[in-house]
Amino acid sequence: PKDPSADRKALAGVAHVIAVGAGKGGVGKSTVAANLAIALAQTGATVGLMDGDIYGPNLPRMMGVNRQPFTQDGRIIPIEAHGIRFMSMGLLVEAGEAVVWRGPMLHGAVKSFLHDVDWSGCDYLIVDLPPGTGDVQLSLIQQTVVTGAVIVTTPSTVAIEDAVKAIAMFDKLQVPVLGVIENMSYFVCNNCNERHDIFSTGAGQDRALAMGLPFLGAIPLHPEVRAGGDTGKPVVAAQPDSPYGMEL
Amino acid sequence: PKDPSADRKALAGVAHVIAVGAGKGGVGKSTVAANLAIALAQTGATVGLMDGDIYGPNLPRMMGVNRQPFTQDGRIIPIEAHGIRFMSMGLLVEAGEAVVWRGPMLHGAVKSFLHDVDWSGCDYLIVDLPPGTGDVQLSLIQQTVVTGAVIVTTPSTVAIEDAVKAIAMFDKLQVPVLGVIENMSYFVCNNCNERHDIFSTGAGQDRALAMGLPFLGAIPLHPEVRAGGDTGKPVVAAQPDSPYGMEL
Ligand SMILES: Nc1ncnc2c1ncn2[C@@H]1O[C@H](COP(=O)(O)OP(=O)(O)O)[C@@H](O)[C@H]1O
Ligand SMILES: Nc1ncnc2c1ncn2[C@@H]1O[C@H](COP(=O)(O)OP(=O)(O)O)[C@@H](O)[C@H]1O
Ligand SMILES: [Zn+2]
Repeated sequence: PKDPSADRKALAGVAHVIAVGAGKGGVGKSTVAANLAIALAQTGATVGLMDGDIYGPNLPRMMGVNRQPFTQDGRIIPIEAHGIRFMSMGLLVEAGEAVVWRGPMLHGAVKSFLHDVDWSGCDYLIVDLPPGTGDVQLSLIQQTVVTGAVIVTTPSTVAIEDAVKAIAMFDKLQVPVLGVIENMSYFVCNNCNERHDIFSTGAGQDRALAMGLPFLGAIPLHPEVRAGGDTGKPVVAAQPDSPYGMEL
Repeated sequence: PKDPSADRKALAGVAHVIAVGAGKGGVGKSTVAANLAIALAQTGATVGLMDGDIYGPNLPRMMGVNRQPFTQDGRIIPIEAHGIRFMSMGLLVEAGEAVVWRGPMLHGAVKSFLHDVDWSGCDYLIVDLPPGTGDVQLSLIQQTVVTGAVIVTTPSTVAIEDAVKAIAMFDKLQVPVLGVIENMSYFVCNNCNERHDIFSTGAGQDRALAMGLPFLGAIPLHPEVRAGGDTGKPVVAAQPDSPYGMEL
């Protein structure tokens, strides 16, 4: 069959496109993608963050942004926040409005976010992928050259199994997997210091190593991480020296 | 415009189709759907459970089932487990195999699961929906009469916002919302009894009531609920008298 990566063209003006995926929803992809983008920018790089979750764009709230982007010379100018450039479907629809679209519309949105938004000058464009292995993933990988993918999982068996499927998809479509991040790894009671493995623990690291993939770290379950996401202050920006801020 | 519910036909031999949705992934839809189906069967009803998550079918593991269904007279016979009938994409593909499909293939799978599987005689068919408001949701609602939808959310703001979008979709497509369940509502340390609102707390109830929807209950975050899902022993079947078993 045809080489799946034969006719992909790199995105003009962008050095590296990094996808953040998981397979399963609710494991912390958006939280990791936002914090990763801001942490990269803190090292001096020019960074863009694209929200690939067309149905459930949570990044506008996590980034504390809810204004519409401007258009200049026919191109959309991404919003600047926390030192990075940002674009999301959530900036284009009213809060509470459902985007009830079938697959081909998703394809159109991804194409537009990649080619109609002005990402020029970015060293990194981080793309937060939705759950699953469908239209958005396929369209992203067919429309541009993805340098690599970061996989986020919790230690629960069902999350690991969905992460393995996401890895199988990237392998099939010839996108290198850069490594695995385990999130919600454990919870420490701040009253008595007891450690609780609510979603189990360590399974992400074991599985990554068994698959020959780099393990990029474990992030504890902490109420401040959720609060940062709900109030638009990602912990890497708001509490960089905290244990969870450092891990992220 | 045309009445969206004009030409829907009820599923032959099934009294009620109940959708379990959320908008956001990872909030506990599959866990609630499996336990709800088993709890309904314990009251004497004949119950079917259909896994609508084609990309990430977690129900086979949660139900402890991994054998392929038989076909008889051209119809698929659902698998019997924990006193209910069950069908999932996960029973048709190898573990770890990614289903990398675009929208139209999802539509085909939903049509087949509804019309080619023998659900006749079911008082209730519970359908576990995937995250989002896309092809699977549209195909289910267009292919049959859905009696009502149950919405699952965690108390975090981003999960609530996605649940509101799912409710807006059901309203737009004229499917009544039966109520809202808040999951992962709080965590109690078993060492010192301190209560932790990791994903916040009570927001699901407030929002449901504000929207005039029944609040169906709050389920605590508990390691046994996750363990039940990872080992194929849903807590309603394995530990019915536990606090989380009773809530479910
Ligand atoms: N380490 C963590 N500790 C506590 N809450 C977290 C953590 N990581 C993510 N969350 C919360 O969990 C929920 C799901 O995270 P999100 O980033 O939206 O996941 P996804 O993008 O995979 O759906 C959000 O409410 C978020 O604030
Ligand atoms: N109340 C709970 N306490 C602890 N873990 C839970 C609870 N509800 C769900 N889980 C776990 O959270 C993860 C996500 O649940 P799941 O039912 O797969 O969500 P969804 O279907 O919305 O993606 C699973 O690992 C599951 O075992
Ligand atoms: Zn404690």
